[in-house]
Amino acid sequence: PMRIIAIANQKGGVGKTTTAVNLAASLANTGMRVLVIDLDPQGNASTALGVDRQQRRHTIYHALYGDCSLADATTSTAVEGLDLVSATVDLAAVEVELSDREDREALLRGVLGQLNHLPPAQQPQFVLVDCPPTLGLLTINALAAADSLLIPLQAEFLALEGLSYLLRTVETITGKINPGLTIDGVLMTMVDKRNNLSTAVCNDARSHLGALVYETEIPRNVRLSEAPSHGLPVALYDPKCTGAVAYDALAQEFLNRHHLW
Amino acid sequence: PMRIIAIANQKGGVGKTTTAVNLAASLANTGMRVLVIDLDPQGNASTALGVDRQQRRHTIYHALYGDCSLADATTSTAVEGLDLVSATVDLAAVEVELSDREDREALLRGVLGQLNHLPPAQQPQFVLVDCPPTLGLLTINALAAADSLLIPLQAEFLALEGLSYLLRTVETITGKINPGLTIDGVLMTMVDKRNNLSTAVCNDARSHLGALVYETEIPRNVRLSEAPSHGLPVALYDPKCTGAVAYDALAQEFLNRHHLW
Ligand SMILES: Nc1ncnc2c1ncn2[C@@H]1O[C@H](COP(=O)(O)OP(=O)(O)OP(=O)(O)O)[C@@H](O)[C@H]1O
Ligand SMILES: Nc1ncnc2c1ncn2[C@@H]1O[C@H](COP(=O)(O)OP(=O)(O)OP(=O)(O)O)[C@@H](O)[C@H]1O
Ligand SMILES: [Mg+2]
Ligand SMILES: [Mg+2]
Repeated sequence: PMRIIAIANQKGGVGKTTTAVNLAASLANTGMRVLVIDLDPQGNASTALGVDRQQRRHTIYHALYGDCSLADATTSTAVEGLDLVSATVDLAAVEVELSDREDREALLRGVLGQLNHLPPAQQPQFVLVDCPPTLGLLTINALAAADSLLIPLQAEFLALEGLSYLLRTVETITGKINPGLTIDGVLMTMVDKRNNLSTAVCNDARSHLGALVYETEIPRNVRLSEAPSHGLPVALYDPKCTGAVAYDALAQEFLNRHHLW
Repeated sequence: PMRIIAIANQKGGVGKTTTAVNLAASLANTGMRVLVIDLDPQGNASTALGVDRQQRRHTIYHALYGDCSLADATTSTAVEGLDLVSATVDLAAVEVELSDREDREALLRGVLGQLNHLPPAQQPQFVLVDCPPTLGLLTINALAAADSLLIPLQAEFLALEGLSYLLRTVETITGKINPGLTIDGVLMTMVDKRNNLSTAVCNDARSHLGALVYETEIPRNVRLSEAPSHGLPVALYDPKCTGAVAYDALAQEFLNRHHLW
């Protein structure tokens, strides 16, 4: 069955886009069919997957408004088995333009429902939704549509602060809008083992959240921040670097959690 | 005269809070009277200045609703000459609750207007507003109230992407809501001279933006990310570290730009 995973955290710059793009590529490299939805008006996931601004004619914005089908807005990427629905800054208008609609929280769920009409062999097995750094209407749409939530957590003090607010928001969502939403896991990112603060934050997260926290940690690795400037996931940019190896390990652990391994 | 500076960039994790808190502290250490407004529901600036959640009884949220005066919501900090108006997650409700009001973009401007009734010797000389990582109603309020905008720009490829959108948004604001808004400058943050990408992004920013970019660059320095866990700006936590020295240099350059030095 298809699984929809929201990748969200209202704290900025914690590795949401880097995780969406590179986990997706690593999953595709194991033979899975994966679709990334760029739900951030910054359009960073689209850039990181090599889709230039000029190529973003039909985007998630148009699909949400019903101006085109999801299939029209879907493009292939440099990775076999990985497709993308891109975003531009137009998407920022959704927060204002659609906020009066009764079904404003369920727009994305409706659009992703179109995937159910595909023959199973063409359906993506995983849909990863990259969220903007807020808990506004776009992220709420992702949580309403998702089966589970993956939370990238930067190994920094300020990043820990916002976690309890995010978890409370998830409880509100499961209570009303999407009772089936579960937490897929918390992923430690930009971990620097030489740095006491980073190690302390990882230990803190594990002692508070236990098995929710992925064993796999993503180390700070400059190749991860270089890859987007080449429009490639790190698996294609530098497959042997520590960042690529970590995201491959994450894909294995992720598949284990979803009993697909 | 009092100057109001918005510190904004919709890209997440680029050093907005770190800059608001540490520039404010360095300015206060030169004898200036400074007020920091935490306009981010994450409340990171409040935490970084040592004001615990339990102490945030009257916040910017209450002042925006008119439930208390700005003076009631203002607290002192560990730094002589630096006061704070704190924030909690309640502030997130503003984006929805106040979006119908005619004056929704000018709420902060109205509240900060209360400072004009203070005797000049008690007025802050600088008000720094820490913004959340979006261009929603809260950041628009900051841009509507501000005399100028300081843009922290992380020395990373993805951070450059959003800059042109931010500059276009500023043009819309100056056209309609706040014709007097200028750009104070662009500050390179988390600069790592050993890293080619970081150096390339700095060079790129300077060639595109010229004199807008501050001479002072803020280096990546772990002491800057440790200081918030002690509730102190870096000037009090580790005054000789490279991060503290850089923010002191920034304060000097900032005062030069405002012809106060
Ligand atoms: N493990 C890592 N090592 C080094 N750099 C990283 C790592 N993960 C992400 N980065 C870089 O850090 C910056 C922030 O990461 P990213 O943009 O993925 O975070 P985000 O949470 O999506 O940000 P936003 O909140 O703006 O959406 C980017 O420049 C990215 O290239
Ligand atoms: N120069 C620096 N060197 C090292 N770490 C830094 C530096 N500047 C900021 N940091 C750390 O990087 C993280 C992001 O910085 P900060 O929270 O100030 O960014 P922000 O733009 O305010 O984020 P948000 O978009 O979530 O509001 C924080 O953990 C902070 O402590
Ligand atoms: Mg992102
Ligand atoms: Mg901040």
